[in-house]
Amino acid sequence: LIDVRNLTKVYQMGDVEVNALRGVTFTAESGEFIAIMGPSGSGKSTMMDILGCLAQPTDGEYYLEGEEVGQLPDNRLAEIRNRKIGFVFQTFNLLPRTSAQHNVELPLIYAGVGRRERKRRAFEALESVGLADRVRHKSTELSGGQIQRVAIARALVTEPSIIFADEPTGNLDTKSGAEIMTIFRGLNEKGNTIIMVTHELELARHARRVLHIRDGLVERDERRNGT
Amino acid sequence: LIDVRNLTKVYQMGDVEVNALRGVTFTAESGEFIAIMGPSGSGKSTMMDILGCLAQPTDGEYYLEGEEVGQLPDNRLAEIRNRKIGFVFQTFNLLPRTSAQHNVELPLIYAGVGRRERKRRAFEALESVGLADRVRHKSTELSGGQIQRVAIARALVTEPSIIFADEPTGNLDTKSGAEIMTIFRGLNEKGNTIIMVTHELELARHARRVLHIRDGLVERDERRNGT
Ligand SMILES: Nc1ncnc2c1ncn2[C@@H]1O[C@H](COP(=O)(O)OP(=O)(O)OP(=O)(O)O)[C@@H](O)[C@H]1O
Ligand SMILES: Nc1ncnc2c1ncn2[C@@H]1O[C@H](COP(=O)(O)OP(=O)(O)OP(=O)(O)O)[C@@H](O)[C@H]1O
Ligand SMILES: [Mg+2]
Ligand SMILES: [Mg+2]
Repeated sequence: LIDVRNLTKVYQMGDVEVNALRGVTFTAESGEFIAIMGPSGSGKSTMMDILGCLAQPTDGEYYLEGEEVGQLPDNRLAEIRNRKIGFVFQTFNLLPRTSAQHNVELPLIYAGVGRRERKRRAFEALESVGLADRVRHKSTELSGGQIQRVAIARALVTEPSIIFADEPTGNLDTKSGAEIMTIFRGLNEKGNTIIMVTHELELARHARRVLHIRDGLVERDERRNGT
Repeated sequence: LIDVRNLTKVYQMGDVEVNALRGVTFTAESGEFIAIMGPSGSGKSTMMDILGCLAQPTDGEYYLEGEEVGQLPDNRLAEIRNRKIGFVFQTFNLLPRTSAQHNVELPLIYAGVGRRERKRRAFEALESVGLADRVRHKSTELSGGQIQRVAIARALVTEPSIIFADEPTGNLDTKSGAEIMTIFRGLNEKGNTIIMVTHELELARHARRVLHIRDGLVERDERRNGT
């Protein structure tokens, strides 16, 4: 499903170069549940953005279902982002002055889903993360953990086959975090692929594989048996 | 130091009322280290905003060092916010198109500190959270955990006697989170007061007292001996 080779990302800042990724190489099969861990600033979000087709590497190749993403035309990329991939951002990235309901409907609007169906699906996605009574609140009227859950609902509403979640429970109490993991495990059991950055060892246990990132490189690829 | 009585906060949304706080009452002595825990949406940030003099309650009283905060004139409130209190926001609230250095200098600019001294102090604050090599980066050029650490540095740079930290390690790996707790413990040993919202039991252990919040009320006030 995913085949990355020598992924490199360099940020140029005047005369200084920041080497965010220094040659990341690994493959992932469809239906895997992979946790990504590593120190703050080690390149996890940078890698996730490239895998989620939201950013381009400076060097290296990324094959998604056999297609080299760097060579794809823009409309094909947009289609993949909207239909195949669900992305939960580390900094949420909701439209601030817009209700939770509308934020979660947005991907369905892009996918051309009719008004009645998208209202229903957005509501159900919010209900699944415990926010049925917050659908009309704007981001400024929600708690930190509620904003995070709206971001999760938005990533799931198009029923994507690949879910990239960047620190999806960083602002959630233990119980809410466990509820999100239950949703992810259920989706994985149905055959969806989950790639999740987390800094909590407890949550990484749900994954059958952990990629340890340090200084822009895969330091260790840990595969585990059973759960 | 802190004496709150029947703190109430109601958000009016059209014909619906959200009772974020339903009568919170407790006291805290100078030099305490208190953790605040509770489910997502239970009112923790709302309470922190009131304690940090950033929001007004709908009802109830808040005495800070004997003064009833609701009765204070604006300039006195601004002075307290700038000199006495350091606040780490759950959603960071940095100026986005501004460097880490400048973001951390901002409270010192308000405090009237001279240019050379504030440059030095802002740099030292960033260095203490491991960001000496990121001082010129803007928020958009920093990782999630780095943004969080800039927010922490900004809260500490005025050397406040009371630190309110709302989920200060939600985006940090275990090691970076432990480094922040070491800073907080050091400040507490010097006599500063720390009030920290966290959802991680492991971190709440650093506190000698845990206020458990549920549905806008203090459900339990847990005091512990030793560490
Ligand atoms: N401006 C607002 N208008 C309406 N409701 C609001 C507003 N701000 C917050 N709320 C609601 O008040 C409740 C308490 O919010 P608060 O941010 O204090 O929760 P919290 O305990 O910090 O949660 P979390 O752990 O998710 O950060 C939430 O249910 C939220 O939806
Ligand atoms: N636009 C940019 N310009 C310059 N440097 C950048 C930019 N974006 C990110 N960086 C740097 O690249 C490095 C990797 O960032 P990244 O966001 O991938 O880290 P991360 O592993 O997700 O960290 P965290 O756990 O804190 O979220 C960081 O050191 C960061 O400062
Ligand atoms: Mg990140
Ligand atoms: Mg909060």
